[in-house]
Amino acid sequence: TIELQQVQKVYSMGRRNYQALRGVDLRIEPGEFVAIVGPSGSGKSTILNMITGIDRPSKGQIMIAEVNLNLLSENQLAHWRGAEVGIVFQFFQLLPTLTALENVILPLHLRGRRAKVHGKERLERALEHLRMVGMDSHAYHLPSELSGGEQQRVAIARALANDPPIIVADEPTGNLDSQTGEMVFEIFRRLSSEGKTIIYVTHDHDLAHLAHRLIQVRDGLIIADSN
Amino acid sequence: TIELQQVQKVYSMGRRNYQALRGVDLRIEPGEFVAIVGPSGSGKSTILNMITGIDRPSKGQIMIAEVNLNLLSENQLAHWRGAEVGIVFQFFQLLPTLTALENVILPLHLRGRRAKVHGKERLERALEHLRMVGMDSHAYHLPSELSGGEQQRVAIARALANDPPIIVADEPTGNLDSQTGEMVFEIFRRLSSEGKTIIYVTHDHDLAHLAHRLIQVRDGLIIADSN
Ligand SMILES: Nc1ncnc2c1ncn2[C@@H]1O[C@H](COP(=O)(O)OP(=O)(O)OP(=O)(O)O)[C@@H](O)[C@H]1O
Ligand SMILES: Nc1ncnc2c1ncn2[C@@H]1O[C@H](COP(=O)(O)OP(=O)(O)OP(=O)(O)O)[C@@H](O)[C@H]1O
Ligand SMILES: [Mg+2]
Ligand SMILES: [Mg+2]
Repeated sequence: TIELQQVQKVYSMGRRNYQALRGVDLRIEPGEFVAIVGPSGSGKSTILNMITGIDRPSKGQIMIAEVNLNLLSENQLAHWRGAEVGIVFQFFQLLPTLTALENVILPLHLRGRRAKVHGKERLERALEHLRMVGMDSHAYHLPSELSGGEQQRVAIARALANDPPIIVADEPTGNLDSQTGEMVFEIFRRLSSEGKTIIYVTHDHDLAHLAHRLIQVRDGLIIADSN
Repeated sequence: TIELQQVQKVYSMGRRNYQALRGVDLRIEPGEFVAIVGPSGSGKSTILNMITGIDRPSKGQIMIAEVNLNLLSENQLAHWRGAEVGIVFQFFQLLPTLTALENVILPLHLRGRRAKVHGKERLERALEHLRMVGMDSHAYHLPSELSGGEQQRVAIARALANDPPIIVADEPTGNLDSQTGEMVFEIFRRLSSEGKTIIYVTHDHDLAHLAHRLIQVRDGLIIADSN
């Protein structure tokens, strides 16, 4: 279970402050398929950064599977994330000097629930995930040698490589044509039916309605929740 | 008039080559409003890079308003672009150490058809363009202090700041909610009616049909053109 309690986030910008989240309460059960929508700048990515521990709240609690993220050090958070969460960032964050294949293998190397997996099996597993998103033909391209949508699909394969129980995706199809986008969502739907928790931000009306639950954000607050 | 004649683009990747464009012929008249669509990886951004001189073709000619881009040096291309073309890149390319306002002022400083404009008028013109895309409230944020869609809107304001005759936009609304996206397209529509040439790539079916002309790309070739 993911639980945010009265989460606030204030960014300090020199003398002034900018309040991105004004008090977010959110509870997501294991296996839920949740879409988050809202205008540009409303706080969606900030909420995802709270759930994944990429950023810390200014106030409020974040409990994930009984673990209080506020009490973890940066190092503990990185370990926790490596095993528990697969993240598709809004701007991919691929490592520029690694090929598509190496970017997907990396989480398998660092740790992951499959730390006992050996070199050859890691390679096969990474290739399988690239194949799943139609990118095995570009396995040896560097990120700079890929189109926008191709980079996005490599980022999706990387997030899934470790078979994490929670998948968090920030506009995972923003750079994809509708056919490729639907293929990605088919993967998410299948993972959700296998019991994984899927949380995604989207601006696409059709994709938002594929989720079982729709959360609407505006000006740093949740204003509607179809739960 | 923009004219591509048998344009090919081959990217060399160490020992192997990757052919992104296989022979593109395209003619766009002044004032046209053109959408380019196609699957992820089909060559859309590469075509835009040819039209804007950001990248050079491996074969073929590119003539824009009687100027042969192949014959211009890098320096001449940069000057030509500064005056003739406003570009909204797929991943924005904002300068990370400049604020939103400074990013929009920059093209006015470097040159531009309004090189005679003085400091105070430049500032006002840049603010006016930020206001146009709903970003004047974030004028003093750095790109890292903006959401994805906010960065995109700053990139749009920057492309328009110099009042160029040609505007080239690569998925300009990919990170925007549909309402904000429609506001952006309303600006493009108005500029097209004033005689500016607007060329944009989009994966959004509805936005693609707002253009007067729809060009479909697949595997590095134009396969349909509604002209
Ligand atoms: N520097 C490069 N080296 C090798 N291949 C490249 C390079 N840049 C692009 N490519 C390849 O060229 C093809 C066309 O890329 P392009 O960026 O034009 O696609 P696109 O249609 O814009 O796709 P998207 O909708 O995903 O942004 C892609 O398959 C990509 O892998
Ligand atoms: N480091 C920062 N410093 C100051 N303000 C910030 C910072 N990061 C984000 N913001 C502000 O917080 C607000 C929320 O940002 P967030 O990235 O969560 O929006 P979003 O809903 O994901 O928008 P989009 O759909 O455009 O990606 C924005 O108005 C943004 O300007
Ligand atoms: Mg965002
Ligand atoms: Mg592209």
